[in-house]
Amino acid sequence: MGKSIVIANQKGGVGKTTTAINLASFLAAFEKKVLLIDIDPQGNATSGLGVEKDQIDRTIYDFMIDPDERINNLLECKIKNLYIIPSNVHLAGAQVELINMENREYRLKKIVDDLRAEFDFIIIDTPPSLGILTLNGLVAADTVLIPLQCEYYAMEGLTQLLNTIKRVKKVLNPGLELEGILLTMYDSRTNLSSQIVSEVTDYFKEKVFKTIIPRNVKLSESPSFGKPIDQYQPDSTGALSYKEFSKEIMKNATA
Amino acid sequence: MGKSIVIANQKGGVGKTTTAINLASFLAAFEKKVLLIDIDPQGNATSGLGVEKDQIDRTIYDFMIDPDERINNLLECKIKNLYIIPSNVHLAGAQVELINMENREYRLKKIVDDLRAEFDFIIIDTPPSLGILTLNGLVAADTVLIPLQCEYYAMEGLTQLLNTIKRVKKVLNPGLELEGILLTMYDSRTNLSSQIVSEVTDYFKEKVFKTIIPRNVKLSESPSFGKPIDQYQPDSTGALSYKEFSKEIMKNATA
Ligand SMILES: Nc1ncnc2c1ncn2[C@@H]1O[C@H](COP(=O)(O)OP(=O)(O)OP(=O)(O)O)[C@@H](O)[C@H]1O
Ligand SMILES: Nc1ncnc2c1ncn2[C@@H]1O[C@H](COP(=O)(O)OP(=O)(O)OP(=O)(O)O)[C@@H](O)[C@H]1O
Ligand SMILES: [Mg+2]
Ligand SMILES: [Mg+2]
Repeated sequence: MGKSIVIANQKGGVGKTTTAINLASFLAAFEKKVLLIDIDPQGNATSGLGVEKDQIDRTIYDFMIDPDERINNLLECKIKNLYIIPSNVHLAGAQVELINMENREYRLKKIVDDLRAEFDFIIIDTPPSLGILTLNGLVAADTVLIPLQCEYYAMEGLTQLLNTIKRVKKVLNPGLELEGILLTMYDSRTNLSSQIVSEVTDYFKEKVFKTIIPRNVKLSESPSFGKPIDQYQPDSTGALSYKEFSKEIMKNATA
Repeated sequence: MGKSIVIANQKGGVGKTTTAINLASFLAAFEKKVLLIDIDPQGNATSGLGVEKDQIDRTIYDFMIDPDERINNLLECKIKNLYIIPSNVHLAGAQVELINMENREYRLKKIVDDLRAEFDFIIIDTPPSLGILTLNGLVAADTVLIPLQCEYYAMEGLTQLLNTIKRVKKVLNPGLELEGILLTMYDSRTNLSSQIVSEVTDYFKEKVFKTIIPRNVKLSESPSFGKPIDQYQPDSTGALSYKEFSKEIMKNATA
């Protein structure tokens, strides 16, 4: 049975999509069968993997709004073992539509539960908010992975996010656990980065992944080529750190 | 009559709050009377100016939900000429509450119109989404300022944002104009940054501000001291670029 991991943080630009794409890609390279679900109306995970948004037949919007739509054609992106349910701007409309629907928080969970048996991992990328789309991700997931940028504002939102996770666990998804906190965009030249790292590791202890993702320009260049980092620059520090990180995720899954 | 400028971009982490705080602070230093309104539930503009969130009496949430609440005590932050209407996590609840209220898109506009006569500039910081809070910002504003990070994903969301602005102008706020596009986090060492700059300036021409904000660690350190950049490190490249930018804004306002 596949494990579903939602990547969430309402603070913007902390590396959610970059983590979703590169984790999914390295897991696929390690012969895991992986499904990436993009529930962000921006569709960055979709385009970051080179999927042309205007050539897509159906997106996660169609499957969430019409539960009878059978998901028979998952998109196989150009990477072996990696499949994607894409998103596009129509999903922005779903936020208002879903509010008045029945089982509005469980729409994604139904899709994920139908597909679990076919995959080793299901990775869900979310938008920078704690609205109905991210809520669907938190309800559909076994664990939540929190990318945390090594910056001051990123720390501020953490309490709000952890409180939301607790509330979801209590009411909507009792099985929800914290996969861990991944420190991202670490810049070894600044005091701020090392200050954040020591504060976070002191407070959250073993919940913080050992791997820290450095700031690396190759990571921000790779989406413009529609490729994950291991296909664009496999020897970059960005690629090597996400490779190490994916090993930690695999280890957690077998523990 | 004061000019109101909303700072918006649904892409996360592009420098909306950093621009709101530092533009407001330099305008105040140039003897303009400035009001900063924080409508992001994350409350980063509030804490970035050193306002203690748990000591605030009333936030923008109270004024938007209960239109009879008189705004008689604007918070004067420690900077001369600079006032703030703060935000905190209660505002996250407003997103659902506002959806079913009358005049839901005009709630902020009423507040801004009541205060315009007292200020030279009213600056509105928004969350990373195109939901009801950002919509209120677009309806309340004379112009919209778009910070654009010099990164690939930031370009992707621009079309969606410009379409939303067009729709708001057509239906809810016919006077809404584009203040301009501000390129942020420019890193002169990377090809990606210069590629983005040339693409954006070719396409948007005079709508792009001449000032480009460089990536500068002092800008990300200053919120941890609760100070805008001109109070924290006035000689940094970050401070000098926001100073130049504020001059462009003042020039536009008198044109
Ligand atoms: N480790 C890194 N080093 C350098 N650049 C990075 C790194 N991680 C992400 N980036 C870049 O930083 C920007 C923000 O990252 P990303 O879009 O993945 O964040 P996000 O949390 O998904 O944003 P949003 O909140 O808008 O969904 C992107 O342009 C990305 O390419
Ligand atoms: N020019 C810059 N150089 C270096 N760091 C910057 C710069 N501008 C902003 N930052 C930092 O980058 C991060 C993102 O900026 P900021 O929070 O202002 O963006 P935002 O668009 O308001 O984010 P959100 O979408 O979450 O509201 C912050 O940690 C900030 O301190
Ligand atoms: Mg993203
Ligand atoms: Mg912000």
